[in-house]
Amino acid sequence: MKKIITVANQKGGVGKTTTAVNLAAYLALLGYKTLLLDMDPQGNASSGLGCRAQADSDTLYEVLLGKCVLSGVIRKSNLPNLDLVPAHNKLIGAEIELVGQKGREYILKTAIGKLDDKYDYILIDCPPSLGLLTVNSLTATDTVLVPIQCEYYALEGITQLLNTIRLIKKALNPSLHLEGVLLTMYDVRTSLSQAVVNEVRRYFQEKVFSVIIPRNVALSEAPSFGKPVPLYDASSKGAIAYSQLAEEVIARG
Amino acid sequence: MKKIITVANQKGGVGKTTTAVNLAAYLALLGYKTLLLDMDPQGNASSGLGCRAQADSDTLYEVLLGKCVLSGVIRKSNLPNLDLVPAHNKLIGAEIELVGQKGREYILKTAIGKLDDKYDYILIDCPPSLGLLTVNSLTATDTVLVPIQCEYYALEGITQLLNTIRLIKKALNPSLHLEGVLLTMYDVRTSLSQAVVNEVRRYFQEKVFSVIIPRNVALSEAPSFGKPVPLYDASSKGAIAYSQLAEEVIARG
Ligand SMILES: Nc1ncnc2c1ncn2[C@@H]1O[C@H](COP(=O)(O)OP(=O)(O)OP(=O)(O)O)[C@@H](O)[C@H]1O
Ligand SMILES: Nc1ncnc2c1ncn2[C@@H]1O[C@H](COP(=O)(O)OP(=O)(O)OP(=O)(O)O)[C@@H](O)[C@H]1O
Ligand SMILES: [Mg+2]
Ligand SMILES: [Mg+2]
Repeated sequence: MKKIITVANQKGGVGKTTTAVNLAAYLALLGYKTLLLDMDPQGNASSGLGCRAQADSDTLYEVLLGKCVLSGVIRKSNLPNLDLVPAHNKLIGAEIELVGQKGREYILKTAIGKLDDKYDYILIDCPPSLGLLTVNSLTATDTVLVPIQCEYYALEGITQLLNTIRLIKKALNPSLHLEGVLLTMYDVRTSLSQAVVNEVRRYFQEKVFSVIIPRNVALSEAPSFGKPVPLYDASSKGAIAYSQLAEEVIARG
Repeated sequence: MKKIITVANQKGGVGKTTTAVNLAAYLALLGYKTLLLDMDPQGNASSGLGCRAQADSDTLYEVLLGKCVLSGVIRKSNLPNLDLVPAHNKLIGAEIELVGQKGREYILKTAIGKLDDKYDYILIDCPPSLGLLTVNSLTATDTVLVPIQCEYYALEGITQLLNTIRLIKKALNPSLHLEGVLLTMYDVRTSLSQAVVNEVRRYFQEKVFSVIIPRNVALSEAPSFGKPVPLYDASSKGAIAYSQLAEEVIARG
């Protein structure tokens, strides 16, 4: 059984990449064959796994433009059971180059459909926008995992995101549903964090994962070593929280 | 003399809105007539000044689609000398609706050109992407202020941003140049913050503002009261840092 989970939120800096990279790492460590697709031209998920794409090699960009197949751009990561499809700057061009193309929303779905069935989980990291790259991911995916930072501004974008998910579900992907809402960067020192948690729990109820990801320096240091947090500091609070998230995702089936 | 400064960086959550709102507030408090344009469909800058746009009223969206003039959508803020042009969700549609239009990059520049000369500063807050809304801002502007978060991932997007600025300067706005680079969310407790500061200073040299904005809870709490930080907690470290930034911007002339 292959499950595709997209990590999305158009609000910037809420922990999408940190969640995609570390959830993928823990799913792999728990024995599930996992593929991480980096749909963000910034390529943070790629470098978070120590795997920068070169301009002259094939990446997700070439796949979206039909120049090669997805299986041709899969790379091994520094973790067994975890593979990566890296992003590159040039991915920015895809949004413009595909504008007129018919069926452009289904390109990623078709590309994933051609993969053989060896993965248990496919995770997709999205850029902070609701453009074609995010639309492609939401069309290809089974579920969407929404990280929400424990900050005031992060609350504001939620309705816009839910509207987009509803539109995609109606027009492009009828089986799309919420994997869950993940509260991130919880800072015990501020009352604002708890106020946001209460608000999000009231709104999303059982859709909110029980684990809350705390603000934790190991999570922001690990990418500078090209490692997911379990390979950088497995006993840190951030690492423990993401391993709990993986258990919750597996339990939801 | 009217100076237009765009606050931009496609990396999400680096402090663009926090910088635009609080810099605008301190320029106004120092006696400069200031206009803040919210080009981000999330509308964080609008709500950061306590001024949410309603769906049925005219906003920047209507201006970009040529349905009304900029002076018709200007609102007063809770500070003398500071006006705001609010954003609304519907601004997302502008990127798609304007795709085929000739001269679509110059729409904002033309709209600002029609304003009478009463403002000393016009600040523009951008979304976390390099799409048409950001391109319009970079085409209309005199300079660009780039906030960079003291985090590893924030370093990665810099080359992409500089490439975009160079392209815009060549093709659309020959006088475009860097207002400066602002280091944000500096956390004294982590060595990562200092490592990023050193790296950014080495790369940008005198273009980096002397003031570094510390991570400070007043900056993240103020928006939940719809106030810029000088009206929320003027003696906080965050407020003092942004007032220093305003002095530096004025001194650069
Ligand atoms: N729980 C955490 N504790 C401390 N730092 C964190 C945490 N989660 C993420 N970070 C750091 O905060 C920054 C933003 O996180 P991240 O890049 O994962 O967000 P994003 O939503 O992917 O951003 P973008 O919108 O640009 O894609 C990064 O520098 C990351 O290292
Ligand atoms: N110096 C600071 N100290 C503490 N919190 C901050 C600071 N600067 C910004 N914040 C908070 O961090 C979050 C991200 O900042 P902000 O929204 O200004 O970034 P942005 O670049 O505008 O994000 P986006 O890419 O989504 O537009 C917000 O919740 C804000 O309140
Ligand atoms: Mg990211
Ligand atoms: Mg913003």
